[in-house]
Amino acid sequence: QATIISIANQKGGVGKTTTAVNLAAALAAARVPTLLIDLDPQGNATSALGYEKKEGGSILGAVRDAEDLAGKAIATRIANLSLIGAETDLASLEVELQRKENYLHQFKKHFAPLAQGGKYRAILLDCPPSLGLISMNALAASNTYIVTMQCEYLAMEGLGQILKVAGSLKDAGANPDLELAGILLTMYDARTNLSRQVEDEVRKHLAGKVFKTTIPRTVRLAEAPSFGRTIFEYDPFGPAAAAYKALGKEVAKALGLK
Amino acid sequence: QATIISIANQKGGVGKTTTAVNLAAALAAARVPTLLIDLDPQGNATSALGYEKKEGGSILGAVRDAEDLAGKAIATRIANLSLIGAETDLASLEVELQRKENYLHQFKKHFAPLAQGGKYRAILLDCPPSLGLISMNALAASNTYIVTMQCEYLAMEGLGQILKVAGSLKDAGANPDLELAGILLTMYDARTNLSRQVEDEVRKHLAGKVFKTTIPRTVRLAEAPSFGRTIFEYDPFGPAAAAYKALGKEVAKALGLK
Ligand SMILES: Nc1ncnc2c1ncn2[C@@H]1O[C@H](COP(=O)(O)OP(=O)(O)OP(=O)(O)O)[C@@H](O)[C@H]1O
Ligand SMILES: Nc1ncnc2c1ncn2[C@@H]1O[C@H](COP(=O)(O)OP(=O)(O)OP(=O)(O)O)[C@@H](O)[C@H]1O
Ligand SMILES: [Mg+2]
Ligand SMILES: [Mg+2]
Repeated sequence: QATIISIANQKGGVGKTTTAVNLAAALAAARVPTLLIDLDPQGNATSALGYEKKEGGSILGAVRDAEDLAGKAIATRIANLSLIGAETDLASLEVELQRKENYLHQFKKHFAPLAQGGKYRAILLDCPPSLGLISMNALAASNTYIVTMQCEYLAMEGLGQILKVAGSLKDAGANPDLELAGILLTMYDARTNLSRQVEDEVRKHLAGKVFKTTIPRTVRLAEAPSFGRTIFEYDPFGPAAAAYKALGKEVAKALGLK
Repeated sequence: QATIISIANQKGGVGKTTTAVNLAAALAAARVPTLLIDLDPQGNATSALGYEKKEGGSILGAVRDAEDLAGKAIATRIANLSLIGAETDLASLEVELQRKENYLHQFKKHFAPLAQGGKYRAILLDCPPSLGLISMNALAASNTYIVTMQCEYLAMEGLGQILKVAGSLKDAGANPDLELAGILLTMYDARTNLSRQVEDEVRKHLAGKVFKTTIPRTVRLAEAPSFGRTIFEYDPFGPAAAAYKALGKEVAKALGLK
């Protein structure tokens, strides 16, 4: 049975895609069979891994026309890592979900055969920067979720909202099993007081819910997607690869993936 | 007659809010009577200016219950700058818009008295990181729009999408007058090749559509919102204040606001 993990936060540009791609690669490197699903119409996870958007290659056909989702997974060049990428038309996914009877549990329905098929041990979902039906469906279908938060003030402000919304999905019975895996602090810049202050604040208020691993701000992480490479391929001996490797270990241990 | 300017981009974290707040402040300082409207349920523009979300204080009541929008504008501590802020419930704005007959022109209807009332010369709209009904309504109600783009690869990828969507609103007749004011390059880090490469690429492909002014990456812009201050109040003699002042001049000249 695979563990389904949403990477979510309605705040934009906080490292959701960068984390989805590099955490998936870290788990795969630790020999955890992993599937990454790009749920963002922008398709950043797809291109950051070096793959093209392909018509009919995304989750859209499964939701709209009940196509088989498992068949859309492609094996990537990275051992133990498969991808269900985006397509240009993915922008209409939100509208397709609205049309469905049981609009909150569409992803859950389509993910079930993937989760129970025995092929994957972890399924990561890269969510768009909003709390619309795509992210709600992702959270409703997940066992657990990671909130990435850049170490800046405006990102800290939005933290309460995503935790509240996920909590209400759980309490309302839409997904009683949903648990927070943790808050990941990203783009931590040790040279600035701001990062330290935000880190202190978050660790104080949400003690125990914040991953020990923090991801440093490094231009290597912003460069890697332009080559379609993970950080392990692009800058394997740098601080970002070390951080995502450590995160992989921390997540695998916390979720019993190894 | 006020010029309505959307600050839009579905890519998250590219400096939309930072630009909406500081460009509004720059125009106000140049004695252009300016109204800033926070259309993002996150309410970052409201808090970055130092104001609280107030129940009934946002555009939601106008769309949902046909309340008077002009009355919700508050005069800020900054001369020539007024604000219609966010409220917690603003998250339901997207659903309220879906319910309306003429769902693309709700903002246009409510903005008309503000634009024609003679009080404002410029109305800036801070949009959320998506191309849902909120951003579409904003673009459909605008004379012009600014796309902020952080100087990084993933942000460059999404540029085509926002330009295409705005172009299709114009061509489909939803807003025949909609013109691109320009692309604003933000978070430009002169120490990295990435920023230079992205700038070169964008200025080459979209010659003439990119503002001369570029906003440098500086932690001061990330710190200012935690004090609820514009960059002019927080770091008046730094490079970011100079850049946003120059942008204000460039925008005022391009749009004939002075
Ligand atoms: N630790 C880091 N250091 C430096 N740059 C980073 C880091 N993490 C991510 N980036 C860069 O910051 C930008 C935003 O990151 P990313 O796109 O992963 O965020 P996101 O939350 O997925 O954004 P969106 O809300 O648009 O989906 C990207 O250009 C990315 O390459
Ligand atoms: N030029 C800059 N230099 C450094 N930090 C910046 C700069 N511009 C914005 N920031 C910071 O980067 C983060 C993202 O900026 P901002 O919130 O304005 O982007 P946005 O596009 O409005 O995000 P969203 O998509 O969530 O609405 C914020 O923490 C902001 O303070
Ligand atoms: Mg993303
Ligand atoms: Mg914003």
